[in-house]
Amino acid sequence: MGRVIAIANQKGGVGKSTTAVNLSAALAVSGMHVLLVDGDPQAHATSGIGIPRASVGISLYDVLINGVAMASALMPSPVAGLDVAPSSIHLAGAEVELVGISSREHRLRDALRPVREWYEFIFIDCPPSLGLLTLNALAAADEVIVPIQCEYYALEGLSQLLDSLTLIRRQLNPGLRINGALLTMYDGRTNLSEQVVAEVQRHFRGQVFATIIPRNVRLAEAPSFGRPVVTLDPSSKGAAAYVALAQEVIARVGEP
Amino acid sequence: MGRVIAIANQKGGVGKSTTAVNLSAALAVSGMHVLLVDGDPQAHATSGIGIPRASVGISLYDVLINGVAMASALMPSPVAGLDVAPSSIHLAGAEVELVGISSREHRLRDALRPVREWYEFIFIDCPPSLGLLTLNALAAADEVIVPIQCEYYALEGLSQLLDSLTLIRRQLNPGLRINGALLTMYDGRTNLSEQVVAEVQRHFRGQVFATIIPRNVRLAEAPSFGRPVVTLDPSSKGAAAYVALAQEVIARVGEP
Ligand SMILES: Nc1ncnc2c1ncn2[C@@H]1O[C@H](COP(=O)(O)OP(=O)(O)OP(=O)(O)O)[C@@H](O)[C@H]1O
Ligand SMILES: Nc1ncnc2c1ncn2[C@@H]1O[C@H](COP(=O)(O)OP(=O)(O)OP(=O)(O)O)[C@@H](O)[C@H]1O
Ligand SMILES: [Mg+2]
Ligand SMILES: [Mg+2]
Repeated sequence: MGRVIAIANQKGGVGKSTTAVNLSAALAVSGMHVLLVDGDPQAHATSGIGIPRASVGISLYDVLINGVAMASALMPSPVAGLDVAPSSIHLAGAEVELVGISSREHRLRDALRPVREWYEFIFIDCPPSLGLLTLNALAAADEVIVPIQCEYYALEGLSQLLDSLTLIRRQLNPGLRINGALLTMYDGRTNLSEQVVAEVQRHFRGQVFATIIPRNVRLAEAPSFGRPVVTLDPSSKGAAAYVALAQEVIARVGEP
Repeated sequence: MGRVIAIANQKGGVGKSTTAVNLSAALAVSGMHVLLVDGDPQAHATSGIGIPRASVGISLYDVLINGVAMASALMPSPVAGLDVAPSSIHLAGAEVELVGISSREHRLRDALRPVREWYEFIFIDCPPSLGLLTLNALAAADEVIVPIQCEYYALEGLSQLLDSLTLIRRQLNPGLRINGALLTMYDGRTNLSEQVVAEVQRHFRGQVFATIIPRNVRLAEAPSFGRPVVTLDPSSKGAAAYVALAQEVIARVGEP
């Protein structure tokens, strides 16, 4: 039974899409059958895994708004074992269009039900907000991974995010667990990174991944090649970190 | 007559709040009378300029949703000459609550009208989305500054943003001009930065600020002190860049 894991944080630019692409690719390369759902209108997970915008026909928009079956939206990716439910620019309209639709927060959960058995892991990349697209992802998910950039502003949003998760557990998805907080863009040369790591470990007591993703230029370059770093440059520090993370995710089942 | 300038880009983490805080502070320090409107529920411009969350009473939420007068929401900031219309966590609900309100995109424009004459510059920090909060900012603004991180994903969103600006000009605000594209977090040691700079200059032909904001750890540290870098560490490269940008903004009146 596929584990559905949302990758969410309303703070922008913390490494959600980079984590969605590289973690799902690392698991696929290790032999797992993985689905990557791109819930962000920016479609960075779609392009980051190597699917050109122009080749996307049916996207997540059609599934959420027009009730098209999820199976019709799925596309294979250049990585064996990894399929994608692509995003498109139309998804930008979904936040407002969903407001008037019945059971608006559960559209994604219901759409995923027929395909969950096909996969061992299903990851959902979220946009940088707590709007209806992210709510759909959190209502559909069993667990959530929270990427946290090693910078001060990223800390400020944590209590807002934890409060939102409590609300979601109460109203939409009582079983939602935190799989872990993932520290990203760690730069060992700055005190700031050290301070943030200590603070996050205090906030998330025991739910912080041992793997810390370092700031690594290959991770920033990989999207311009449309390839995950784990296949573009497996010897890079960025690739090694996501391979280590994949092993931790397999081992952990999140705590409430 | 105050120039209203929105700071917008739907891509997350590109330096919108950092620019809003430091550019408005640099202009205030040079003697201008400036208002900083925090249109992001994360409230990073509010905390970054030094206003503790706990001291915010009436916020932008009350102005946009409950029709409270803007003058009642304004607070002085620790920087002389710089006032703030603070954000709060309630603003997160505004995206959905605004959907049902008449003239929902013009609430901010109408609220600013009585106070525009007080200021020479009014900056609006936007959240990382193209939802109703950003639409309100772009409908209220005379000009827009687009921060663009020197990374590949930041490039991908540009055409989406330019298309949205065209749509906004046609439907909400015919006079909206691009004041300039601002390159941020430039790291001269990587090829990636160079490539992005060249690409952005091609996209925005002539509308790119000569000032490029370097990646500078003091800019990332300043929010933890609740102070703009231009007053925290005026000798830093980050402060010098925002002071130079302030001079350019004064000199430029944007082109359509
Ligand atoms: N560990 C890393 N080292 C260096 N660069 C990174 C790293 N992780 C992500 N990046 C780069 O930082 C930027 C932000 O990352 P990314 O786009 O994945 O964040 P996001 O949270 O998905 O952003 P958004 O909020 O816009 O969806 C991108 O340009 C990405 O290439
Ligand atoms: N020039 C810079 N050098 C180093 N760090 C920077 C620079 N500009 C911004 N930062 C840091 O990068 C992170 C992202 O910047 P910021 O929060 O201002 O972006 P944003 O576009 O406002 O994000 P969001 O989309 O979440 O609103 C912050 O931690 C900030 O402190
Ligand atoms: Mg993303
Ligand atoms: Mg911001």
